[in-house]
Amino acid sequence: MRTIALFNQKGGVGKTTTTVNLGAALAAAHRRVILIDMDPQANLSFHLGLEPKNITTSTYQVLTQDVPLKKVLLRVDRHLYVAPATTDLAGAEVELVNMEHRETKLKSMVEIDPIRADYCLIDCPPGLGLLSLNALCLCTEVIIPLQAHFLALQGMAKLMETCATVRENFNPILSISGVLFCQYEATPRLSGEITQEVKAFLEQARGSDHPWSHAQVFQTQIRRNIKLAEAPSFNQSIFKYAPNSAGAADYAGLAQEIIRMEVPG
Amino acid sequence: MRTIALFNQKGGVGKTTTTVNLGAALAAAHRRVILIDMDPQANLSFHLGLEPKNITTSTYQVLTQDVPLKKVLLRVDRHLYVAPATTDLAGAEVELVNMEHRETKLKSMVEIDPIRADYCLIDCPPGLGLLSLNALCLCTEVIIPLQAHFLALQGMAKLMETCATVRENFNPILSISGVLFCQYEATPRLSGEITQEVKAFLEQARGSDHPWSHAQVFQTQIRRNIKLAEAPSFNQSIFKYAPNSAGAADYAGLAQEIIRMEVPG
Ligand SMILES: Nc1ncnc2c1ncn2[C@@H]1O[C@H](COP(=O)(O)OP(=O)(O)OP(=O)(O)O)[C@@H](O)[C@H]1O
Ligand SMILES: Nc1ncnc2c1ncn2[C@@H]1O[C@H](COP(=O)(O)OP(=O)(O)OP(=O)(O)O)[C@@H](O)[C@H]1O
Ligand SMILES: [Mg+2]
Ligand SMILES: [Mg+2]
Repeated sequence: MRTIALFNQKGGVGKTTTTVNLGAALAAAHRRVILIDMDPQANLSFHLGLEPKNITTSTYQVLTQDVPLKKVLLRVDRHLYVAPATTDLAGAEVELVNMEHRETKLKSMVEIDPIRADYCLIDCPPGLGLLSLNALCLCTEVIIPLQAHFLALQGMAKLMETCATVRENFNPILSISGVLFCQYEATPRLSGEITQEVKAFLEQARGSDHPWSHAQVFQTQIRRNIKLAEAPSFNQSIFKYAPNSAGAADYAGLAQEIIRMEVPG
Repeated sequence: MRTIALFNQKGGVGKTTTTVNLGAALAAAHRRVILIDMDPQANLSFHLGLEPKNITTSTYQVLTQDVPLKKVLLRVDRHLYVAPATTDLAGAEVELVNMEHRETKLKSMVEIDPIRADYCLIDCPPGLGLLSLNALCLCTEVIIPLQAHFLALQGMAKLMETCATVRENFNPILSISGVLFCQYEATPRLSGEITQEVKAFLEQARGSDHPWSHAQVFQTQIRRNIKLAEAPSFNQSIFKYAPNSAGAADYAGLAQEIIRMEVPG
């Protein structure tokens, strides 16, 4: 199983939108997909119509009451299952602080009752707290959704540093697969300059032992497209809401790129 | 002094952009303005060209080493001073957990050495952690930057609940001044529907004792305008970078609305 954390501490870059729509695209390509909502704002759960008031067991219980992740999975579509969040999850961050093995709690709750799936996508909250660290300790790969804006670029160094620290101390197989440009607008000043800076940053790490030494900028860019922001209010992925939109084309293209990276066997 | 927290746990809505540009507009209108960066990603500091590597004392020392806020202020322009952040601030969140009066640390570091100014704007991080709580315990007013998107709307109830809890337990004068629509795009499906929902939510609270019983939706809407995203890379406010842009007009309009709310005396 490929376990991919959608991680960027910068807020509003497109983590949740990518988790939902990439997940839906992979499920449509007959991969068995699990989505994990690790954000106390439960945006992934809302997007899929899983209102916190209707949820009895969620990622909060997984982290604080030793419930195996498998036990909280809900089916949302063919080949697509979700471990939902509720706003209680905000409390988990504080409860975890004084626990032993607080960073690897999620990982142990997956290993205790393994799940048969092809992909597991984890939606991380903004910030660098314990909930994101739990996601980084479980995952095999990290995808960094990024907006081609100056403020979003500032956090990249710290983000990479965090991945390196997690790899050194908790998760030796963690590697960064790529940077995905989201809400992309072909504006001359910003996007060209920033794309170049990111590519140059990744190029210079080739052959090193950094977790991003094999990372690429995905060829697919997710263009800014208001239909992607409308789809959550209908509790649908972009493929159900606006199958002919640029958003649907972009996320389908991304899924193809991800599938092409699969190692046979 | 009016102390205004720019608060919304949802990421990427426009908190930092509003803090910088509203601050600059108020300073240009001859108000003495202080900005406080409470985000470990230090986006406000980056935006104003205050790189963490050049900062010796910041909000981290204010919260963990009893340094009065006044001592870390840096002048960035006429009538405009900033208490910068560095990425160390992420550590303050954990260090505060076991402190007495952990929610009101910032407030006590302001009261210990009062600052003479007309406005104090606080840039909050995404999330509902102790850094945001410290901002809510210090402030007299809250402005909620909001994107007219479904996912951003989901968090409003929790956001309001948090303000009510802070008012009840720590800061009896806290009130919500208004909701500011940011990155506004006049798309028929989303923005019209969401603006109505927010207005109706605020209307029904009139006459109650909720912290938002007097809150309005600001008449000024900050339109989506790429120049606002370009300005930070030049370490400038929108007024210096693109004084004739829609972004400059919108933030100038907002400052006028805020000034008109001033109580004489
Ligand atoms: N390509 C796009 N075009 C237009 N709108 C988008 C696009 N991607 C995401 N959005 C919208 O932008 C907002 C931010 O995206 P999203 O919530 O997915 O980001 P996030 O990184 O998960 O945010 P947070 O840090 O708060 O978890 C949402 O309202 C979403 O609907
Ligand atoms: N009106 C606007 N038009 C275009 N871009 C904008 C506008 N307002 C903000 N932005 C850009 O959108 C991104 C998000 O804005 P900003 O960083 O101010 O939000 P935030 O709420 O402070 O985010 P965070 O939750 O990460 O602190 C930034 O890259 C910013 O430059
Ligand atoms: Mg999200
Ligand atoms: Mg910010």
